[in-house]
Amino acid sequence: MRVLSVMNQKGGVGKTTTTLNLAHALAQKGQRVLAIDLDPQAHLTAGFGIDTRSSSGVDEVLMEGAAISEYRVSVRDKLDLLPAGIRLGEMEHRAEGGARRGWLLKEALSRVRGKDYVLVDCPPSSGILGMNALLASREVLVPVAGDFFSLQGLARLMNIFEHIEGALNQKTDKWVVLTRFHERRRLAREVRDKILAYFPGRVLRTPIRETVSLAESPGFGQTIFEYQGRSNGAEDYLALADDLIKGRVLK
Amino acid sequence: MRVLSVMNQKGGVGKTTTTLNLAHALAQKGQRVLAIDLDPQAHLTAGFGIDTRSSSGVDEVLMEGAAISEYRVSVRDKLDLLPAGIRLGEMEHRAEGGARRGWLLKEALSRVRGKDYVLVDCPPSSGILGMNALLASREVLVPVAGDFFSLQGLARLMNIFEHIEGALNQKTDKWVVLTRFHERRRLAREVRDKILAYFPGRVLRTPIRETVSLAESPGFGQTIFEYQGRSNGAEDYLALADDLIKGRVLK
Ligand SMILES: Nc1ncnc2c1ncn2[C@@H]1O[C@H](COP(=O)(O)OP(=O)(O)OP(=O)(O)O)[C@@H](O)[C@H]1O
Ligand SMILES: Nc1ncnc2c1ncn2[C@@H]1O[C@H](COP(=O)(O)OP(=O)(O)OP(=O)(O)O)[C@@H](O)[C@H]1O
Ligand SMILES: [Mg+2]
Ligand SMILES: [Mg+2]
Repeated sequence: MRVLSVMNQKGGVGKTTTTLNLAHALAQKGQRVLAIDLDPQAHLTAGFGIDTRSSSGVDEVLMEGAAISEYRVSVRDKLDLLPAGIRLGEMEHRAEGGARRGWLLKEALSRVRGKDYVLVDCPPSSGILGMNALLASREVLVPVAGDFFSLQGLARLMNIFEHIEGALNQKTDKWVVLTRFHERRRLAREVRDKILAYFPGRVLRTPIRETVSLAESPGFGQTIFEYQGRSNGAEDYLALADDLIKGRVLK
Repeated sequence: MRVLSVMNQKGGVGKTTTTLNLAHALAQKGQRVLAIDLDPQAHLTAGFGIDTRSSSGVDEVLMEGAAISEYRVSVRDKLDLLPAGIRLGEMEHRAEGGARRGWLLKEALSRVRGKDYVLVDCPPSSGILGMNALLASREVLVPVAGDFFSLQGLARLMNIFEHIEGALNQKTDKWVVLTRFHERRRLAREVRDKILAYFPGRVLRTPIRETVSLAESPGFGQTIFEYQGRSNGAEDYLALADDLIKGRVLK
């Protein structure tokens, strides 16, 4: 079972869009997938078409010790979702519980069976939720958009990883996904080249191109495959799923 | 002195890009401006060309009670910046201090003189830093990008405001700024129309168009006015500054 956190404390780089569509792409390729919405804003949950005003999910798992099997919902063929849940925001504001609060997700995932991939959508911050994701994951997927602030965010994130992995003596495999990629922008190509220079062998091969249908589909509670199965977005995320399965990277 | 927080817990909607360029636009129009970087990621600070690896700023103000005048730097004519400071991330992780921790920025701003506008760039989350911004501000500027998740973020933010304002019996004036606006996308126009329906009289008149130079300028430590003074980005932010000064909204 591969457990991957989709993580970048920079906002709006496509963490949720990537989790939503990559999860469905993997399921369409026959992988058994569990997607987890770890963002109190519950955008992944909404993207799948689940009503966020009344749902319970990973909030009950982290705060009440519930089993994941109790709250996950089957959202597509071979694809389950553990929704964020309306109480998840409370988790970030609580201070009690001490050091073991960072291990709650890992503990809960240790009881999950019958899954090939677990994808965790993370919020744009580095608080207790991001910590739970990182400690529970053996791999991290870092979406990076093609601009300067994204690049800054990547550098800072790598610092945070070194810090935490050093402290806990735990190593995670990192993959970078180029997102919101404007093929004709010089800035996008410069950012990609910089990332390749710093992370050789870690950039997944397929960049996700900027395509409006990727921004439209969540508004209908659909993944790109239901909304516009022949679009660039669908093509790119299907290829990205292959890259992840086979470890295909840019040279 | 108008104190405005640039706020939206949704990531990547242009909070920093707006604070950077609107602050400079107002200063170019003769207003005396103080910009405050309240995001531990320090992107506003970097956008102005300040070295973020060694700076101190609002971190010292909030955590050590320092005066703003001690750490603000003059970055452009009529424009001061209070940098984030390298310790600002610690603020979000501390739990001591109780309820008065939300009022620290307001207290510090009460000692500021000789400014017409204070713009506070907020992080993409709703923790103690966002609370300080909201309690210190009489007005809020909410950048909203033209897509579904942005719209969700706006609805959620409005809920948070009602909650806090109700609890504290304090009202703030709200302005919406349409950002990253793709004029030809139906999705962008639909989002704009929805916002207008829910917030009549609150949407500032000039949408900020998606223009690559706005994404490029921070990489050079420049605002759009230094980087490409004749671009759409420069034109839009100059017009937005006028909208804000005169209260010009979409009908
Ligand atoms: N490849 C793409 N093409 C077009 N639009 C995209 C693409 N990827 C993401 N978007 C849009 O950009 C916005 C930001 O993406 P998304 O919400 O997935 O980022 P995020 O990193 O999860 O943001 P946050 O930090 O707020 O959680 C969304 O409205 C999304 O629909
Ligand atoms: N109008 C625009 N045209 C082109 N690019 C833009 C525009 N506005 C913002 N961007 C780019 O989009 C990215 C996100 O913008 P920005 O960092 O200002 O958003 P933010 O809301 O401050 O993000 P965060 O939530 O991470 O603080 C940046 O790389 C920025 O350069
Ligand atoms: Mg997200
Ligand atoms: Mg920002």
